[in-house]
Amino acid sequence: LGVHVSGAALAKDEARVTIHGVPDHPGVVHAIFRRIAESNIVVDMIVQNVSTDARTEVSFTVAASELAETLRAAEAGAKVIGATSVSHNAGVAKVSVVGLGMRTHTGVATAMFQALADEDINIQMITTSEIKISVLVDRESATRALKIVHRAFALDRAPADLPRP
Amino acid sequence: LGVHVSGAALAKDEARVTIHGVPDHPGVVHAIFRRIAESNIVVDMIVQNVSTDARTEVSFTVAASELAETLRAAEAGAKVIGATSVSHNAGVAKVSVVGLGMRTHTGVATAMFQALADEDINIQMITTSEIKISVLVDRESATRALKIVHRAFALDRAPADLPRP
Ligand SMILES: C[C@@H](O)[C@H](N)C(=O)O
Ligand SMILES: C[C@@H](O)[C@H](N)C(=O)O
Repeated sequence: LGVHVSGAALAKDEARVTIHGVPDHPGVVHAIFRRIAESNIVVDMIVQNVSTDARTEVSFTVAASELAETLRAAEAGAKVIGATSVSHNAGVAKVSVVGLGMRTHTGVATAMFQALADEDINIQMITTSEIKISVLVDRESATRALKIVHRAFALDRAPADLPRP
Repeated sequence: LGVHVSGAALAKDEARVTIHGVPDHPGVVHAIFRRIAESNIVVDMIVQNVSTDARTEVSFTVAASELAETLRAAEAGAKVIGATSVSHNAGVAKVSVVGLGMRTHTGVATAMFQALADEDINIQMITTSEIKISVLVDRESATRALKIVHRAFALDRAPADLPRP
C-alpha cells in the first residue's frame, strides 16, 4: 500500500458520551472539557463535526468504569453552555490501525473500512491522524474487529510467513 | 501539566468536505472512501460522530487545491450511498498540538481549547489521538491560532528562557 502499517490496537472497555445541541461559538468546548479535566477524568477520543444551524455535537470516550462520573460532569457542562441533551453508550470499543509514514493514509483508511464492512461491523465514530486511524464499534464486535483488521493488514503473520515480493 | 507537549503544527491551506445524511449501516464509509482513494486524493482528517435517527455526517479535509476533484468523488459517493447532500468549506486550516506521553491529554486539550477561546477563535471540528489534538479553524484565524497555542504551551521560548522549577 506504500505505507507501513505497524500494528492494530483495541481499547475494549470504553464508554461514549455525546453532548447534543452544542452552541457553535468560541469558548464552548473549553467550558465542557474544563469540567471534565477538573474531575480528573481521562478522555480518549474527542470528536466534533461541523455545525448545522449553529449547533453541533461533541462526543468523547472514557474508560467504561468512569462513565457515571463523566456523565455528571458532562450534564453540568451541558447545562452551563445551553446544550440540549446528553446521551451515552456504555458498551463500545475503540479499534485502531497504527502506521508510520501514513501520510497518504486514505488507502489505509479505505482498507480498514472495507475489512469492517466485510464483517458487517458498524462504525459508530471515526477519528484520524497521520499515524493512527481509530473507529468506535460495539463492544460485542470488538474482538472480531481487531482480528479482521489484523488480517487485512497481514499483521497476524510472522514476518517469515509473508510472501516474498 | 504532567505531559510533554513537544510542538504545534499548522496545515494552512485545507478544504473541508462534509457528506450529510449518511445512512448509518456497515459498508457506507467504505463506499465513500473507496472512491476518494481511487481518485488518488490524499485525505487528512476524517471525522464522523455518532448517528441520530440512523443518519450521520462524515467530514474530511484535503489540500485546498484538491477540492474540486474531491467534491466530484464525494458527490458520486453520496449518490451511491443515498446520502442527502454534500457541503464544503474552501478556507479552513488545521491547528494541532503534538505531544509524547499525552496519555492523559484531557488537560492538554482543555488548555488548547482555552487558548483558542481566549482569542475568540471558533473551533469547527475536533479530532484527537494520544499524541495529537487537531482542530479545524477558519483560515483567517490560522496564524493567530498557531501563535496562541505556541504561547499556551511555552513552545515559543528557547529552553533557556523557561522558568526554573
Ligand atoms: C462547538 C465548539 O467547538 C465551539 N465552536 C468552540 O469553539 O468552543
Ligand atoms: C456511517 C458509517 O460509518 C457506517 N456506520 C459504516 O459503518 O460504514
